[in-house]
Amino acid sequence: MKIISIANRKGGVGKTTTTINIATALSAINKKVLVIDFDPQGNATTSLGIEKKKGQFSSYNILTGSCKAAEAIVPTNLPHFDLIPSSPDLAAAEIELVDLPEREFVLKKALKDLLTEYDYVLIDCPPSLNLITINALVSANSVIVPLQCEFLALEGLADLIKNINAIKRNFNPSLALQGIILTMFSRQNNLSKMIEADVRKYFGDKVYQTVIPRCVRIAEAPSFGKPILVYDFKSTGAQAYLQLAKEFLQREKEV
Amino acid sequence: MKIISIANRKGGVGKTTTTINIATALSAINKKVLVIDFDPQGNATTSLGIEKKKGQFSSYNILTGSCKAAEAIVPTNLPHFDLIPSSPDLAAAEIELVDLPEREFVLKKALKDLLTEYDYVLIDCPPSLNLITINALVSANSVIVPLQCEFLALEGLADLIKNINAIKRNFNPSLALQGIILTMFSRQNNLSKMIEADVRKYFGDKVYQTVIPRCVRIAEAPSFGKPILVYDFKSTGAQAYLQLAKEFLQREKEV
Ligand SMILES: Nc1ncnc2c1ncn2[C@@H]1O[C@H](COP(=O)(O)OP(=O)(O)OP(=O)(O)O)[C@@H](O)[C@H]1O
Ligand SMILES: Nc1ncnc2c1ncn2[C@@H]1O[C@H](COP(=O)(O)OP(=O)(O)OP(=O)(O)O)[C@@H](O)[C@H]1O
Ligand SMILES: [Mg+2]
Ligand SMILES: [Mg+2]
Repeated sequence: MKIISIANRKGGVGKTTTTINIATALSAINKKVLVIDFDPQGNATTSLGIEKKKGQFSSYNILTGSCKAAEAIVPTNLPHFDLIPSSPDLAAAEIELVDLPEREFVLKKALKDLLTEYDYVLIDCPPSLNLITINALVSANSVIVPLQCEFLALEGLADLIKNINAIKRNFNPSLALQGIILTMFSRQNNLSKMIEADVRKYFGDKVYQTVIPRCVRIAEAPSFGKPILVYDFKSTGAQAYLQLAKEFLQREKEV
Repeated sequence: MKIISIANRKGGVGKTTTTINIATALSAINKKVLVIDFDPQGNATTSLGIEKKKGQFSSYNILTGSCKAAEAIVPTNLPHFDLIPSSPDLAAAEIELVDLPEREFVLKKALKDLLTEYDYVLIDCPPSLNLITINALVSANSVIVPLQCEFLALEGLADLIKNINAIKRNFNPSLALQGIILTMFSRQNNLSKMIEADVRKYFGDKVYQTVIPRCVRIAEAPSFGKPILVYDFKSTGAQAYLQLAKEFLQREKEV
């Protein structure tokens, strides 16, 4: 079982979209996949068409120890694709974790009892580097960084990589940067091309060859509770995520 | 002096862009403006062309009490427009605030010694509802919510308004929702139009008439350290923010 966190402190760069579409592609080739929605916004939960019901266990309950990881799992509409939903309470988790001993390892310990079930566990992180995201990075074998092709997103990348390396040094020596994925790429403007050139210059083959174009169908899909691969398979967005999933598997073999 | 927080938990919706451009327009009509960069990413600081220097006081130092608010103020290149820069340390502020008595009021108290200096103080919030954002909302007279014209951003709006009302009830009875600003509006696609119709239906005249279009020049401006109003005054983005600033003043008179 491989645990992969999808993280970037910059907001709105395609973390959730990337998480659910890589997971969908993996499920389509018969891999057993679990997505953990670790964002109090619950965008991964909504984008998969799952309703957040009162009284249902969530990723919050796992962090506070009020349920086992397995108890919070719900099926999605897709084969061998399960979800641990988010809950608005997750916003309070940071404050509740702060005084715990080994507060960075709470999720890692909780996921131990899942070890035999899934091929891949993908964790969708919130736009921050708080204790929730730290727990996701400490639990992960590798981290994927979606990067919007814009200046402000690029500016934060060096700081993010520094933080990932700090977590690797202090808490999780086996954490690897699996790759950087360029998202919302607009062919019409020079900004995207400039950012792509910069990122490839500094990060070389850490950057996925596949680039995800800006595609409005991707932004429409969540309102139907479906990943783009299901909502509009022929769209440029879906085709790019399909290509990306192939490259993902390639990289996973090499790690 | 009016204190206005620009907040939305959803990431990448235009909080920073809106903060610096309203501030720029206000400075152009001789209002004294202070922007506080409350996001550890420091995007407002970068977008204004200010370098984050080691040893310089920042919004972090104000929260931890290691300097007075006035000591962290730096001038920008624009007349009567000052900034309290961010610092990466701000990411740790949440953990340092948690055990303080009256942890929600730290910023409010620190801003008391500024009371006579500025016409407007605008606080750029990070994409979360953590103690940093709560401090900004507790200190503010009103809050502006930039809303990207996409489904996932809309989904989080009701929860955000609920949280704003909870802060109003528990900590800051005078906090008002000054307005909701539609951002990154694409005329070519139906999604934006649908979202706009929905938001106006539920929130009526809380929604600014002025809509900010998606405009690549806006995304280019931060790499030059300039707000769009300075970088490319004739662009559709700049003209929309100029219009928005006029509506902002209108709403401020009515509050
Ligand atoms: N390639 C794309 N083209 C067009 N729209 C996209 C694309 N990828 C994502 N989107 C849309 O952009 C918005 C931001 O994407 P998403 O929510 O996946 O980012 P995020 O990094 O998870 O955001 P947050 O920081 O709030 O968690 C969403 O409305 C999504 O539907
Ligand atoms: N109207 C617009 N048209 C095109 N690009 C825009 C527009 N407004 C903002 N942008 C760009 O979109 C990205 C997100 O905007 P911005 O950083 O202001 O959002 P934010 O809500 O402050 O993000 P965060 O949640 O990370 O703080 C930036 O790269 C910015 O330059
Ligand atoms: Mg997300
Ligand atoms: Mg911002």
